[in-house]
Amino acid sequence: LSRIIALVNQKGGVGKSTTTVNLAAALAVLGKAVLVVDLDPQGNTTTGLGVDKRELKRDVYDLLLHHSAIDDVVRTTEIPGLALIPATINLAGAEIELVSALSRENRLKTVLSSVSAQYDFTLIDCPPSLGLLTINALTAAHEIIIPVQAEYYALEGLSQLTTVVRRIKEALNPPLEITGVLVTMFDGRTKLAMEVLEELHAYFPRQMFKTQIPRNIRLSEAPSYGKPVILFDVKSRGSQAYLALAKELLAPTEVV
Amino acid sequence: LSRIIALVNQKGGVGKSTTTVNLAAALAVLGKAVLVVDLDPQGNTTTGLGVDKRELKRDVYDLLLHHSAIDDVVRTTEIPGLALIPATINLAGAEIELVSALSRENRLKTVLSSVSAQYDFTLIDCPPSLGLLTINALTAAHEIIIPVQAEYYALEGLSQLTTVVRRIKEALNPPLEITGVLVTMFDGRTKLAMEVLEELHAYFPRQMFKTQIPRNIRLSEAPSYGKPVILFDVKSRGSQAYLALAKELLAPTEVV
Ligand SMILES: Nc1ncnc2c1ncn2[C@@H]1O[C@H](COP(=O)(O)OP(=O)(O)OP(=O)(O)O)[C@@H](O)[C@H]1O
Ligand SMILES: Nc1ncnc2c1ncn2[C@@H]1O[C@H](COP(=O)(O)OP(=O)(O)OP(=O)(O)O)[C@@H](O)[C@H]1O
Ligand SMILES: [Mg+2]
Ligand SMILES: [Mg+2]
Repeated sequence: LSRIIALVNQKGGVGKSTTTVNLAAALAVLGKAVLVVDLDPQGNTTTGLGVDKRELKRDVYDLLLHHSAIDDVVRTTEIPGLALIPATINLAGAEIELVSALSRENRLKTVLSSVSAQYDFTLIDCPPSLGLLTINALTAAHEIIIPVQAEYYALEGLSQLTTVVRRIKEALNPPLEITGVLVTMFDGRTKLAMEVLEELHAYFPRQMFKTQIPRNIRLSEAPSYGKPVILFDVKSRGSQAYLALAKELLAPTEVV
Repeated sequence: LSRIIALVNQKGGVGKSTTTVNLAAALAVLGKAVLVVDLDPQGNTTTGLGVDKRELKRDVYDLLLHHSAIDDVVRTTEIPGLALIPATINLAGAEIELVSALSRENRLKTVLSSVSAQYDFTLIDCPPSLGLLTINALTAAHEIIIPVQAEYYALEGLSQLTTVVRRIKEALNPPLEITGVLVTMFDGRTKLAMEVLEELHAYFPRQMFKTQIPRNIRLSEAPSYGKPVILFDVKSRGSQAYLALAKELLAPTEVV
């Protein structure tokens, strides 16, 4: 069964795109067929996977609003087994255009229904908001990963996020589950980080990933080479952490 | 003349809220009367200024969509001379509601026109998107400050941002100018940071603030006490940097 996972958090800069790019690459390196969908008009995931946005004639915007053929949009990447539905600046107008579109929440779900069976995993990178693009991702996905920084402001938005998830699950997508909460850019030496970590465990007692992603400069350098960190510096702490996360995702879920 | 400044960048987590809170506090400490508007449904600026969102009956949402009286919404803060128009979760629905509202881009401008003359500065904290809330801020403001991290992904969205600013300036708000680009969470020891800094100076030759905000743990600890860093730890590098930024903003602009 193909697993469709949305990377969601309306808090900005928490590592949604970094996690999408590097988890996808780690899963591909472990032999899985992976499709990545970039649903953020900034297109950081598209760039992080080495695709030049200026060369693209079509992107995910055309799939959501103009019923383009998916084969005209999906692209292969440098990583064997990893395909991408890219985003360009065209996507910036989609939120407003979707407001009055028919079946506006289900557009992505319909697009993916014709293609996701060919992949073991589909990862969807979301913009930092809870608008119609993220709602499309939550309606299309079976699972959610919530990247979160161990910072005070990060805690504030979590109840908004879990409320929206519950509403989507009730109204549009009953199988939707939070598979895990992933702590990113973690620096365990600070008191603040340890305090926030404790709060996160209290708020999500059964959904915290064991793997934590440390702050690692190689993770922020890799995008400037258009490569996931695994291809850029496999020995780095960033690479090792994302490989561990991929293995944790592949392991059968333990009975709690 | 009252200066209305929007803190804008659709890239998430770059320090928009941290800059709004701490620049506002620094200006107030230097004797200016300051109004802060929180236009982000996450409400981080509201929390960062010590206001408990659960106690609020009204917020900026009521001003934008229900024509509430501004005196029912504006609150004083612990800092003398600093007032706040707060945001709560109610604001989350505003983007979609505004799409079909009359004069949807000018709502905030109208609200502020009746009150901004009482303040030397009005700072507007924006969400990480270029949707109708940010467009309201860009239509109401005379000036823009763009907080940006010295990271590769941060460069990608800048051309989208300057395009939107140019369009708003032409269609809705001719006096709008980019007063400055502020580098945040800066760590000059990394090669990546220095390379990105060079790119930023090339892209914004006359608009880079001389002041750079260093990465400083006290800046991320202060929000958990509901205080700007100046009230939390005035000797910290974070406090000193925001005081320097406030002074740079107050100095008459040099002729380049
Ligand atoms: N573990 C890490 N160590 C160091 N830097 C990191 C790490 N994870 C992400 N970064 C850097 O932090 C910044 C924010 O990460 P990223 O852009 O992936 O977050 P995001 O949640 O996708 O942001 P947005 O909300 O704008 O979409 C980027 O510049 C990225 O390179
Ligand atoms: N100079 C700094 N040093 C250390 N930490 C910082 C600094 N500036 C901001 N932070 C922390 O980084 C995180 C992101 O900052 P902040 O929330 O202000 O960004 P933002 O642009 O407002 O985010 P969003 O896009 O979600 O609105 C916060 O946890 C904040 O405490
Ligand atoms: Mg992103
Ligand atoms: Mg913010």
